[in-house]
Amino acid sequence: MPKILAVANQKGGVGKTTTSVNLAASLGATKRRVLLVDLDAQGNATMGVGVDKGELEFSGCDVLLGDATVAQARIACPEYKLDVLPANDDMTAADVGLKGSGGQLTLKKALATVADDYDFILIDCPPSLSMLTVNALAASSGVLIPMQCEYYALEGISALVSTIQQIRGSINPGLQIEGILRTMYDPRNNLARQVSEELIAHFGDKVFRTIVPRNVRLAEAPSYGQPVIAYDPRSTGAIAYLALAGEMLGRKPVK
Amino acid sequence: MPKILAVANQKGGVGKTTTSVNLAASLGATKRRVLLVDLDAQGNATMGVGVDKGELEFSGCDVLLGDATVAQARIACPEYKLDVLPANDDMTAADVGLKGSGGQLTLKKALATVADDYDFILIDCPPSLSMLTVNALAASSGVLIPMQCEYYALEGISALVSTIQQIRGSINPGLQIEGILRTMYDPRNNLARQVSEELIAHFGDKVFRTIVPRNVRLAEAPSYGQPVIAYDPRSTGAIAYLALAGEMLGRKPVK
Ligand SMILES: Nc1ncnc2c1ncn2[C@@H]1O[C@H](COP(=O)(O)OP(=O)(O)OP(=O)(O)O)[C@@H](O)[C@H]1O
Ligand SMILES: Nc1ncnc2c1ncn2[C@@H]1O[C@H](COP(=O)(O)OP(=O)(O)OP(=O)(O)O)[C@@H](O)[C@H]1O
Ligand SMILES: [Mg+2]
Ligand SMILES: [Mg+2]
Repeated sequence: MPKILAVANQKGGVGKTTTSVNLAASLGATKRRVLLVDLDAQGNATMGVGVDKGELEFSGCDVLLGDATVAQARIACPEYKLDVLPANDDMTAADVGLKGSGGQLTLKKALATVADDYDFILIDCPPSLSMLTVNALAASSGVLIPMQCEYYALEGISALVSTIQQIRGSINPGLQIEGILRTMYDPRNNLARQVSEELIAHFGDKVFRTIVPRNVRLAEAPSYGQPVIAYDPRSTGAIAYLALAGEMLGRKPVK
Repeated sequence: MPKILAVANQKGGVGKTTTSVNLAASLGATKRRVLLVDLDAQGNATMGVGVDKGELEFSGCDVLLGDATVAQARIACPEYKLDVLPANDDMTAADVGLKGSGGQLTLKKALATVADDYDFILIDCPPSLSMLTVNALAASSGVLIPMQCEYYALEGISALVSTIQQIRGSINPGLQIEGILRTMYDPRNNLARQVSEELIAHFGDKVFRTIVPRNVRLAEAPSYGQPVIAYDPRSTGAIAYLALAGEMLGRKPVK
């Protein structure tokens, strides 16, 4: 069984896509078999690995609406050692289409058809607690929460935690918080240090030791359609995401 | 008739809330009568002006579902010279509830009941092109687009522009782009300069001359529940938003 992780936070711009793309590529570099699932109509994760979202034959939306299988829609990115289940604007239609009963388990069922092909599946979520994010939480064993160390992001985490608890109490009893990842971290910034201390006080070991610093190479890499370990492997951003992959692999599997 | 502006961009974390709160307070400082509408379930704009979203008697969701009027739900913030129509988690229910036919004009009708009380109404939108954002675009005469000068934000602007065109072609023929505001701008960053040049090439005069720099005081102010002109009036962030208010007031009214 692959480890399936939802990379989620309804606060916008906290580094969900950057984390999904770069952690996927870093895990791929450690010879794990990885599927990156783009569940956001913005299609940022798709573009971030060099796939043109305007030229898709099938997308994740087709899979969620039952018009294609994951095997048909996924695209191999051998240069980055991962496959991607791409997204485009159509994904908005999937959000509406899934509202019916039982729609919450659609992604989980679809990913089960390719479970034997992967060691990790990472799901990049949109910035909302919509039906798409619920699908991702229902399909996952863990939630990775990227978190900018600023007030609005900290303020929103309780809503996310209570959504996770609701999903655990209903459709996915095994759902855990895999970890909280501090992103775009600037140690010279008092606010960031204060928020970071609050996170550790509240969440303890659930806060990853790895911290991703603010590093412009992470913002530049997507304009070349490359994960940062391909774009600039010696950058602090690349090193941080490789360290995160190492930290995740080094953890004892949660029984 | 007040000038009603939707502050919108489906890309997350580009400074929609920071712009809504601080432009509203800056316009208030010029003795204009201002209503700040929080249309995001995160309730960030509500907290940003010091109103506890956990203690609301009525919220914007009640207004949209017809359970309260704007006059009942709005809260005066005299120290910041503005009123706020607050939001909390319930707003997610409004997004679902408005899906029915004719739901797109609900906010427009609600704001018309208080039109005589204000010179400006600013609507802080959530990071999605959902029914709530459609309501804001249907109710507004202009769209203010905060924009981080980075690849994913630039990449997403075409989807927003086409949504604006669709709304203009159907339910709101008068809808214009009020302007594109460059936020969190770091002039030392090549990527920011390149994206900024592309914006000016594409949008010309629609790009505000005022640029909001990255300034930590803007990120600190919300943790005190204050707009930045109250928290640190001499900061570069405060000066930028006062300049933006001036630039907007100085423009000839679009006939
Ligand atoms: N550590 C970092 N250093 C510098 N820039 C970063 C870093 N992480 C992300 N960025 C940039 O910040 C912006 C926001 O990141 P990203 O798009 O990954 O966030 P997101 O949570 O996926 O946003 P959304 O809510 O829109 O999905 C992007 O332009 C990205 O390139
Ligand atoms: N010019 C700036 N300088 C420094 N920090 C800023 C600036 N503008 C916004 N911020 C901070 O960046 C983060 C994102 O800004 P904000 O929350 O206003 O964006 P948003 O577009 O409203 O996000 P969302 O998509 O979640 O609604 C916040 O923590 C905010 O305090
Ligand atoms: Mg994203
Ligand atoms: Mg916001």
